[in-house]
Amino acid sequence: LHKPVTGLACDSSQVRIVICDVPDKPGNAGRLFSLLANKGLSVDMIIQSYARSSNNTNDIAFTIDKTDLPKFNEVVGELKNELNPSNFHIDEDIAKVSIVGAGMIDRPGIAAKMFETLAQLEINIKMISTSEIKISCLVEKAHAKEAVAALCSVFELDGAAVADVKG
Amino acid sequence: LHKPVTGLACDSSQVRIVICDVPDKPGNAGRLFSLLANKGLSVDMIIQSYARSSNNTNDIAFTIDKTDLPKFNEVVGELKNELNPSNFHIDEDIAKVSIVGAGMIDRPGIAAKMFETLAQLEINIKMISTSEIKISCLVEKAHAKEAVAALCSVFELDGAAVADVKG
Ligand SMILES: C[C@@H](O)[C@H](N)C(=O)O
Ligand SMILES: C[C@@H](O)[C@H](N)C(=O)O
Repeated sequence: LHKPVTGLACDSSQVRIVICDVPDKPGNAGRLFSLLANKGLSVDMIIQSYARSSNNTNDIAFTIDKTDLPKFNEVVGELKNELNPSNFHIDEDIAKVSIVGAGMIDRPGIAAKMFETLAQLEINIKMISTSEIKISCLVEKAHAKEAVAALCSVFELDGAAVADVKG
Repeated sequence: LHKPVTGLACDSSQVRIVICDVPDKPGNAGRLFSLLANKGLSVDMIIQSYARSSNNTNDIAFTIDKTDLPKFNEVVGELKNELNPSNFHIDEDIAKVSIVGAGMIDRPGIAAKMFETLAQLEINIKMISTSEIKISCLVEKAHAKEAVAALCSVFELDGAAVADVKG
Protein backbone atom coordinates (compact mmCIF):
# COMPACT_ATOMS: atom_id res chain seq x y z
CA LEU A 1 0.00 0.00 0.00
CA HIS A 2 1.51 3.28 -1.05
CA LYS A 3 1.84 6.04 1.48
CA PRO A 4 -0.59 8.77 0.43
CA VAL A 5 1.61 11.57 1.77
CA THR A 6 5.29 11.51 0.83
CA GLY A 7 6.50 15.04 1.42
CA LEU A 8 6.03 18.26 3.29
CA ALA A 9 6.90 21.83 2.35
CA CYS A 10 7.03 24.98 4.42
CA ASP A 11 7.34 28.38 2.74
CA SER A 12 7.70 31.48 4.87
CA SER A 13 8.78 33.80 2.07
CA GLN A 14 5.38 34.99 0.88
CA VAL A 15 2.75 37.58 1.73
CA ARG A 16 -0.98 37.26 1.16
CA ILE A 17 -2.91 40.03 -0.54
CA VAL A 18 -6.70 40.15 -0.69
CA ILE A 19 -8.61 42.45 -3.05
CA CYS A 20 -12.11 42.76 -1.60
CA ASP A 21 -15.42 43.20 -3.38
CA VAL A 22 -14.30 42.97 -6.99
CA PRO A 23 -17.39 43.18 -9.23
CA ASP A 24 -18.21 39.61 -10.22
CA LYS A 25 -18.36 40.09 -13.95
CA PRO A 26 -16.13 38.87 -16.80
CA GLY A 27 -12.87 40.74 -17.15
CA ASN A 28 -11.90 41.62 -13.62
CA ALA A 29 -9.74 38.60 -12.85
CA GLY A 30 -8.00 39.10 -16.20
CA ARG A 31 -7.49 42.80 -15.50
CA LEU A 32 -6.02 42.20 -12.04
CA PHE A 33 -3.52 39.57 -13.07
CA SER A 34 -2.51 41.36 -16.27
CA LEU A 35 -1.66 44.43 -14.18
CA LEU A 36 0.45 42.29 -11.86
CA ALA A 37 2.12 40.44 -14.75
CA ASN A 38 2.97 43.69 -16.53
CA LYS A 39 4.72 44.78 -13.35
CA GLY A 40 6.71 41.53 -13.47
CA LEU A 41 5.04 40.27 -10.30
CA SER A 42 5.19 36.51 -9.96
CA VAL A 43 2.17 35.07 -8.14
CA ASP A 44 2.19 31.76 -6.26
CA MET A 45 -1.32 30.99 -4.99
CA ILE A 46 -4.51 32.46 -6.42
CA ILE A 47 -7.73 31.87 -4.50
CA GLN A 48 -11.17 33.15 -5.38
CA SER A 49 -13.89 31.46 -3.45
CA TYR A 50 -17.43 32.45 -4.41
CA ALA A 51 -19.43 35.57 -5.15
CA ARG A 52 -21.67 37.20 -2.60
CA SER A 53 -25.13 37.33 -4.08
CA SER A 54 -25.95 40.33 -1.90
CA ASN A 55 -23.78 42.72 -3.90
CA ASN A 56 -22.50 40.51 -6.71
CA THR A 57 -18.85 40.83 -5.81
CA ASN A 58 -16.05 38.40 -5.17
CA ASP A 59 -12.82 38.64 -3.19
CA ILE A 60 -9.61 37.64 -4.93
CA ALA A 61 -6.69 36.52 -2.78
CA PHE A 62 -3.18 35.76 -3.96
CA THR A 63 0.33 35.40 -2.60
CA ILE A 64 3.58 36.96 -3.78
CA ASP A 65 7.14 36.86 -2.58
CA LYS A 66 7.58 39.33 0.24
CA THR A 67 10.51 40.95 -1.56
CA ASP A 68 7.96 41.96 -4.22
CA LEU A 69 5.79 43.95 -1.81
CA PRO A 70 7.34 47.30 -2.82
CA LYS A 71 6.61 46.47 -6.47
CA PHE A 72 3.03 45.59 -5.56
CA ASN A 73 2.59 48.87 -3.71
CA GLU A 74 3.47 50.66 -6.96
CA VAL A 75 0.40 49.18 -8.70
CA VAL A 76 -2.10 49.70 -5.88
CA GLY A 77 -3.30 53.00 -7.31
CA GLU A 78 -3.91 51.49 -10.72
CA LEU A 79 -5.69 48.48 -9.18
CA LYS A 80 -7.99 50.78 -7.26
CA ASN A 81 -8.91 52.65 -10.44
CA GLU A 82 -9.41 49.54 -12.54
CA LEU A 83 -11.28 47.34 -10.06
CA ASN A 84 -12.73 49.75 -7.50
CA PRO A 85 -12.40 47.30 -4.60
CA SER A 86 -13.86 48.07 -1.18
CA ASN A 87 -10.63 47.20 0.55
CA PHE A 88 -7.13 45.70 0.37
CA HIS A 89 -5.68 43.36 2.99
CA ILE A 90 -1.96 42.67 3.13
CA ASP A 91 -0.98 39.88 5.51
CA GLU A 92 2.74 39.38 6.00
CA ASP A 93 2.35 36.91 8.85
CA ILE A 94 1.89 33.76 6.81
CA ALA A 95 3.73 30.50 6.39
CA LYS A 96 2.50 28.12 3.71
CA VAL A 97 2.58 24.57 5.06
CA SER A 98 1.81 21.87 2.51
CA ILE A 99 1.57 18.10 2.48
CA VAL A 100 2.39 16.48 -0.83
CA GLY A 101 1.72 13.06 -2.27
CA ALA A 102 0.56 11.28 -5.39
CA GLY A 103 -1.75 9.12 -3.38
CA MET A 104 -4.01 11.76 -1.86
CA ILE A 105 -6.75 11.82 -4.44
CA ASP A 106 -9.90 9.98 -3.36
CA ARG A 107 -8.53 9.55 0.16
CA PRO A 108 -11.13 11.57 2.04
CA GLY A 109 -9.45 11.44 5.39
CA ILE A 110 -6.12 13.05 4.46
CA ALA A 111 -7.21 16.69 4.46
CA ALA A 112 -9.22 16.10 7.64
CA LYS A 113 -6.16 14.56 9.30
CA MET A 114 -3.98 17.57 8.37
CA PHE A 115 -6.56 20.05 9.65
CA GLU A 116 -7.19 18.07 12.86
CA THR A 117 -3.44 17.90 13.55
CA LEU A 118 -3.20 21.70 13.37
CA ALA A 119 -6.40 22.07 15.41
CA GLN A 120 -5.02 19.93 18.23
CA LEU A 121 -2.10 22.36 18.50
CA GLU A 122 -4.54 25.27 18.53
CA ILE A 123 -2.99 26.51 15.27
CA ASN A 124 -5.52 28.55 13.30
CA ILE A 125 -5.81 27.79 9.59
CA LYS A 126 -5.94 31.13 7.78
CA MET A 127 -6.33 29.85 4.25
CA ILE A 128 -6.69 26.52 2.44
CA SER A 129 -5.93 25.55 -1.14
CA THR A 130 -5.66 22.08 -2.63
CA SER A 131 -4.74 20.18 -5.76
CA GLU A 132 -4.72 16.44 -6.42
CA ILE A 133 -1.18 16.15 -5.11
CA LYS A 134 -0.96 18.94 -2.54
CA ILE A 135 -2.92 20.36 0.40
CA SER A 136 -1.70 23.79 1.54
CA CYS A 137 -2.62 25.69 4.68
CA LEU A 138 -1.51 29.20 5.59
CA VAL A 139 -0.73 29.58 9.30
CA GLU A 140 1.01 32.27 11.34
CA LYS A 141 4.80 32.17 10.99
CA ALA A 142 5.26 31.55 14.72
CA HIS A 143 3.44 28.21 14.38
CA ALA A 144 5.17 26.95 11.25
CA LYS A 145 7.90 24.94 12.95
CA GLU A 146 5.48 23.22 15.31
CA ALA A 147 3.06 22.52 12.44
CA VAL A 148 5.80 20.93 10.35
CA ALA A 149 6.97 18.72 13.23
CA ALA A 150 3.46 17.52 14.03
CA LEU A 151 2.56 16.80 10.41
CA CYS A 152 5.83 14.88 9.90
CA SER A 153 4.92 12.76 12.90
CA VAL A 154 1.29 12.18 11.90
CA PHE A 155 2.13 11.31 8.30
CA GLU A 156 5.29 9.39 9.21
CA LEU A 157 7.72 11.53 7.24
CA ASP A 158 11.38 11.91 8.11
CA GLY A 159 13.35 15.12 7.84
CA ALA A 160 14.48 14.34 4.30
CA ALA A 161 10.91 14.66 3.10
CA VAL A 162 10.67 18.29 4.20
CA ALA A 163 11.37 21.21 1.84
CA ASP A 164 11.86 24.41 3.80
CA VAL A 165 11.85 27.88 2.26
CA LYS A 166 12.95 30.48 4.78
CA GLY A 167 11.28 33.86 4.76
CA LEU B 1 12.02 26.91 -24.86
CA HIS B 2 9.51 24.64 -23.22
CA LYS B 3 5.82 25.34 -23.62
CA PRO B 4 4.57 26.45 -20.21
CA VAL B 5 1.11 24.94 -20.75
CA THR B 6 0.95 21.37 -22.05
CA GLY B 7 -2.54 20.19 -21.20
CA LEU B 8 -6.12 21.14 -20.49
CA ALA B 9 -8.78 19.43 -18.41
CA CYS B 10 -12.50 19.98 -18.20
CA ASP B 11 -14.53 18.37 -15.43
CA SER B 12 -18.30 18.77 -15.41
CA SER B 13 -18.99 16.05 -12.85
CA GLN B 14 -18.73 18.11 -9.66
CA VAL B 15 -20.84 20.41 -7.50
CA ARG B 16 -19.57 23.27 -5.37
CA ILE B 17 -20.63 23.61 -1.76
CA VAL B 18 -19.95 26.67 0.35
CA ILE B 19 -20.29 26.72 4.14
CA CYS B 20 -20.65 30.36 5.14
CA ASP B 21 -19.47 32.13 8.27
CA VAL B 22 -17.64 29.31 10.00
CA PRO B 23 -16.07 30.68 13.21
CA ASP B 24 -12.42 31.32 12.40
CA LYS B 25 -10.86 29.39 15.25
CA PRO B 26 -8.81 26.19 15.38
CA GLY B 27 -10.79 23.04 14.92
CA ASN B 28 -13.54 23.96 12.52
CA ALA B 29 -11.83 22.98 9.29
CA GLY B 30 -10.86 19.68 10.91
CA ARG B 31 -14.39 19.12 12.15
CA LEU B 32 -15.95 19.80 8.75
CA PHE B 33 -13.70 17.52 6.74
CA SER B 34 -13.75 14.75 9.34
CA LEU B 35 -17.53 14.73 9.12
CA LEU B 36 -17.34 14.48 5.34
CA ALA B 37 -14.63 11.81 5.45
CA ASN B 38 -16.59 9.70 7.93
CA LYS B 39 -19.48 9.78 5.47
CA GLY B 40 -17.09 8.49 2.80
CA LEU B 41 -17.33 11.75 0.86
CA SER B 42 -14.39 12.33 -1.47
CA VAL B 43 -13.56 16.02 -1.88
CA ASP B 44 -11.76 17.43 -4.92
CA MET B 45 -11.09 21.13 -4.38
CA ILE B 46 -10.99 22.86 -1.00
CA ILE B 47 -10.87 26.65 -0.95
CA GLN B 48 -10.83 28.87 2.10
CA SER B 49 -9.88 32.43 1.30
CA TYR B 50 -9.56 34.75 4.28
CA ALA B 51 -11.41 35.57 7.48
CA ARG B 52 -13.67 38.59 7.78
CA SER B 53 -12.34 40.67 10.62
CA SER B 54 -15.82 42.11 11.17
CA ASN B 55 -17.21 38.91 12.66
CA ASN B 56 -14.16 36.65 12.74
CA THR B 57 -15.59 34.03 10.41
CA ASN B 58 -14.41 32.37 7.25
CA ASP B 59 -16.24 30.68 4.39
CA ILE B 60 -15.13 27.21 3.37
CA ALA B 61 -15.85 26.04 -0.18
CA PHE B 62 -15.26 22.59 -1.58
CA THR B 63 -16.33 20.43 -4.50
CA ILE B 64 -17.64 16.87 -4.53
CA ASP B 65 -18.84 14.55 -7.25
CA LYS B 66 -22.44 15.35 -8.05
CA THR B 67 -23.44 11.71 -7.49
CA ASP B 68 -22.43 12.30 -3.85
CA LEU B 69 -24.91 15.12 -3.30
CA PRO B 70 -27.50 12.83 -1.64
CA LYS B 71 -24.78 11.63 0.75
CA PHE B 72 -23.83 15.22 1.52
CA ASN B 73 -27.44 16.12 2.24
CA GLU B 74 -27.45 13.41 4.93
CA VAL B 75 -24.74 15.25 6.90
CA VAL B 76 -26.14 18.77 6.56
CA GLY B 77 -27.94 18.57 9.89
CA GLU B 78 -24.80 17.47 11.70
CA LEU B 79 -22.74 20.18 9.97
CA LYS B 80 -25.22 22.83 11.09
CA ASN B 81 -24.97 21.65 14.70
CA GLU B 82 -21.18 21.39 14.72
CA LEU B 83 -20.28 24.56 12.83
CA ASN B 84 -23.34 26.79 13.13
CA PRO B 85 -22.84 28.40 9.71
CA SER B 86 -24.96 31.32 8.57
CA ASN B 87 -25.73 29.66 5.27
CA PHE B 88 -25.05 26.85 2.80
CA HIS B 89 -24.72 27.34 -0.94
CA ILE B 90 -24.92 24.40 -3.32
CA ASP B 91 -24.00 25.22 -6.92
CA GLU B 92 -24.54 22.44 -9.43
CA ASP B 93 -23.87 24.62 -12.45
CA ILE B 94 -20.09 24.36 -12.51
CA ALA B 95 -17.50 23.03 -14.91
CA LYS B 96 -13.88 22.96 -13.73
CA VAL B 97 -11.64 24.10 -16.58
CA SER B 98 -7.91 23.75 -15.88
CA ILE B 99 -4.71 24.46 -17.74
CA VAL B 100 -1.81 22.23 -16.80
CA GLY B 101 1.92 22.48 -17.29
CA ALA B 102 5.24 22.03 -15.55
CA GLY B 103 6.44 25.35 -16.86
CA MET B 104 3.91 27.68 -15.32
CA ILE B 105 5.70 28.59 -12.14
CA ASP B 106 7.28 32.04 -12.22
CA ARG B 107 5.56 32.84 -15.53
CA PRO B 108 3.38 35.72 -14.35
CA GLY B 109 1.45 36.13 -17.58
CA ILE B 110 -0.04 32.63 -17.80
CA ALA B 111 -2.88 33.04 -15.32
CA ALA B 112 -3.64 36.48 -16.73
CA LYS B 113 -3.79 35.02 -20.25
CA MET B 114 -6.23 32.30 -19.14
CA PHE B 115 -8.48 34.79 -17.35
CA GLU B 116 -8.36 37.30 -20.25
CA THR B 117 -9.28 34.55 -22.72
CA LEU B 118 -12.41 33.74 -20.72
CA ALA B 119 -13.16 37.44 -20.26
CA GLN B 120 -13.09 38.08 -23.99
CA LEU B 121 -15.80 35.45 -24.39
CA GLU B 122 -17.80 37.12 -21.61
CA ILE B 123 -17.44 33.91 -19.55
CA ASN B 124 -17.66 34.70 -15.85
CA ILE B 125 -15.07 33.08 -13.59
CA LYS B 126 -16.90 31.77 -10.53
CA MET B 127 -13.95 30.40 -8.63
CA ILE B 128 -10.15 30.20 -8.99
CA SER B 129 -7.65 27.80 -7.49
CA THR B 130 -4.03 27.24 -8.47
CA SER B 131 -1.01 25.08 -7.85
CA GLU B 132 2.45 25.23 -9.41
CA ILE B 133 1.34 23.01 -12.26
CA LYS B 134 -2.35 23.79 -12.61
CA ILE B 135 -4.67 26.79 -12.84
CA SER B 136 -8.36 25.92 -12.41
CA CYS B 137 -11.40 28.09 -13.05
CA LEU B 138 -15.01 27.18 -12.36
CA VAL B 139 -17.37 28.43 -15.07
CA GLU B 140 -21.01 27.69 -15.90
CA LYS B 141 -21.47 24.36 -17.67
CA ALA B 142 -22.94 26.03 -20.74
CA HIS B 143 -19.63 27.84 -21.35
CA ALA B 144 -17.31 24.87 -20.82
CA LYS B 145 -17.02 23.78 -24.44
CA GLU B 146 -16.34 27.30 -25.68
CA ALA B 147 -13.81 27.90 -22.88
CA VAL B 148 -11.93 24.70 -23.74
CA ALA B 149 -11.78 25.56 -27.45
CA ALA B 150 -10.53 29.09 -26.80
CA LEU B 151 -7.89 28.00 -24.29
CA CYS B 152 -6.63 25.27 -26.64
CA SER B 153 -6.24 27.90 -29.31
CA VAL B 154 -4.55 30.50 -27.09
CA PHE B 155 -2.13 28.00 -25.56
CA GLU B 156 -1.59 26.12 -28.82
CA LEU B 157 -2.82 22.74 -27.60
CA ASP B 158 -4.29 20.10 -29.86
CA GLY B 159 -7.21 17.86 -29.00
CA ALA B 160 -4.95 15.15 -27.61
CA ALA B 161 -3.92 17.44 -24.78
CA VAL B 162 -7.48 17.73 -23.48
CA ALA B 163 -8.84 15.50 -20.71
CA ASP B 164 -12.61 15.70 -20.56
CA VAL B 165 -14.72 14.40 -17.68
CA LYS B 166 -18.39 14.48 -18.56
CA GLY B 167 -20.89 15.38 -15.90
C1 LIG C 1 -14.33 38.24 -9.82
C2 LIG C 1 -13.78 37.89 -11.17
O1 LIG C 1 -13.11 36.63 -11.12
C3 LIG C 1 -14.82 37.83 -12.25
N1 LIG C 1 -15.81 36.83 -11.94
C4 LIG C 1 -14.17 37.52 -13.60
O2 LIG C 1 -14.64 36.68 -14.29
O3 LIG C 1 -13.19 38.08 -13.97
C1 LIG D 1 -12.20 28.48 9.43
C2 LIG D 1 -11.34 27.34 9.85
O1 LIG D 1 -10.46 26.97 8.81
C3 LIG D 1 -10.52 27.65 11.11
N1 LIG D 1 -9.65 28.77 10.86
C4 LIG D 1 -9.70 26.43 11.51
O2 LIG D 1 -8.55 26.55 11.77
O3 LIG D 1 -10.17 25.34 11.55
